Amino acid sequence: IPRRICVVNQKGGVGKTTTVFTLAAALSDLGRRVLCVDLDAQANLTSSFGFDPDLLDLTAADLFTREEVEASDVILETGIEGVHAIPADIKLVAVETRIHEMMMREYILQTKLEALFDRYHVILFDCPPNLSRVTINAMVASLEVVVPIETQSYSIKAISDLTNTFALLKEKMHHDLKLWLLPTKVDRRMRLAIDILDALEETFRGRILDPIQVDSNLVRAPLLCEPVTHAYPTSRSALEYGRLARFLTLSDEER
Amino acid sequence: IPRRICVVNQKGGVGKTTTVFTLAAALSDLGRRVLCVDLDAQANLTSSFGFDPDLLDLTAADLFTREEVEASDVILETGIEGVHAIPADIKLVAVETRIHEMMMREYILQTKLEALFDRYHVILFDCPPNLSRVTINAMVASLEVVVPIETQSYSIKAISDLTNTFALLKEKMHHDLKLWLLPTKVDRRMRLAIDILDALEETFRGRILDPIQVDSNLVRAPLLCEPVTHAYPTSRSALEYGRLARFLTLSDEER
Ligand SMILES: Nc1ncnc2c1ncn2[C@@H]1O[C@H](COP(=O)(O)OP(=O)(O)OP(=O)(O)O)[C@@H](O)[C@H]1O
Ligand SMILES: Nc1ncnc2c1ncn2[C@@H]1O[C@H](COP(=O)(O)OP(=O)(O)OP(=O)(O)O)[C@@H](O)[C@H]1O
Ligand SMILES: [Mg+2]
Ligand SMILES: [Mg+2]
Repeated sequence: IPRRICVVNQKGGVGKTTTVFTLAAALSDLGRRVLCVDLDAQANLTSSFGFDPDLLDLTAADLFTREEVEASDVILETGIEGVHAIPADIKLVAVETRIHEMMMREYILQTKLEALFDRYHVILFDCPPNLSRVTINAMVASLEVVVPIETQSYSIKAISDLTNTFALLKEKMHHDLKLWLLPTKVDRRMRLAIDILDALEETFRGRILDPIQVDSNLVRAPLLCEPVTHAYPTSRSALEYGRLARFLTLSDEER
Repeated sequence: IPRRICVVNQKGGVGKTTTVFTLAAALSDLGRRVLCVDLDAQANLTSSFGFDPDLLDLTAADLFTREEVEASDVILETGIEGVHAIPADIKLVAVETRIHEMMMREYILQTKLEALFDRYHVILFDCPPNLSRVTINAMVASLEVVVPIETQSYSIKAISDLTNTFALLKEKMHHDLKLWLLPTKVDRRMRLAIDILDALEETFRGRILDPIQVDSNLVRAPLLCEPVTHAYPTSRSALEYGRLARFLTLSDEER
């Protein structure tokens, strides 16, 4: 049964899409079969794989709103060996209201994807910068959550809102997510970054992943529709995401 | 009648809150009375002014969902002379569905704020990273829109989605917004940034504001609950936002 990891933070621009895109490639380099699910109407992950969201017929939005559409109808092969994707498009904007009246609306994604669980080692969900029902669907369908956080001022408030959401999920839906915090865009020259890292280490001991430092190669790579581990394999961020992939593929005992 | 400017981009982390917070202070330094409206459930703008969103009684969310709540009931004085704020809190998450069935749901904010128009020179709206009904409300209540854009790969797709939204607003609601693009976090050492700036200049000739370059003082200032123009008045970003404030206060003929 696959590891299911949702990448979530309602704070925008912290590196959610970058993390899913790069981690998927790094996991496939370790021989894992990966499914990436793009749940953001901006469809940045979908564009990173080289697809044009405006030209796609069926996407993740149809999975939510059309009973007869199955997961295997929306899966695309990507240019990365061993990585498949469920694309997003602008139709996702309307999903929030469309699923409002549906029964078991938090379980739609989980129910649709269950049929595929035996085909993949890892399923990664790229979430939009909000805590909408679509994001809750990804959390319910996952067992682990990776929260990319910039070591900057607004991040601390975002974490407290997020941990409230996780607590609610546990209380109301008896769904317990294993939490990982991934510091991103870390600039060790900035005193503030070190102070925030130390504060996080204290509050979330043992849940902090090795940080991803600031690296302009991560900005260039999506333009080439290539992950940084392929476009700039010796770059600092390629090595850091490679190490993250190795850590996440260890079994629970080994960690 | 005040200049009403909404700061919008569904792409996250591009500098929307930073722009509203800093521009408000720079405008007040020019003797303008400014009202800032925080429409993001993350409430980063509200925290930047030093308020704790979780301790507030009435916020922007109540303005949307409670008929009897008026704008003057939610306005707070900030620590910046001449700047008032309508704060946000987590209740904004629920507003999207709550206003779904309401009549004239796109005009709620405009109708509530009209009574205050004669008290301010400028009203600035900080929007969440999405194109929800709350963001549409801010667009309808504004005459101008400033779109902060990072000179990075995902920004180009965000602009095309945004211009589609502006076109829809004009066609369906006969509401014409004056568009300004504000390049943010610009790092002139990166070739990519210069290429993107050139491409934008060509497509949006005359609508591009002088860029705001990358400046770590902008990261530090919100922690002090002070805008960069007050905390680091000689920094590069303080001068750039000061110039932006002067440009926006020129009358239409002078520009
Ligand atoms: N470690 C890093 N160093 C430098 N730039 C980075 C790093 N990680 C991400 N970026 C850049 O930061 C920007 C934001 O990243 P990304 O789009 O992945 O964030 P996001 O959280 O998915 O944003 P959104 O909230 O809009 O979905 C991108 O342009 C990306 O290239
Ligand atoms: N010119 C700049 N140089 C360096 N850092 C900047 C600059 N402008 C903004 N920042 C930093 O980038 C981060 C994102 O900015 P900000 O929170 O204002 O973006 P936003 O668009 O409001 O994000 P969201 O989509 O989550 O609402 C902040 O930590 C801010 O300090
Ligand atoms: Mg993203
Ligand atoms: Mg913001």
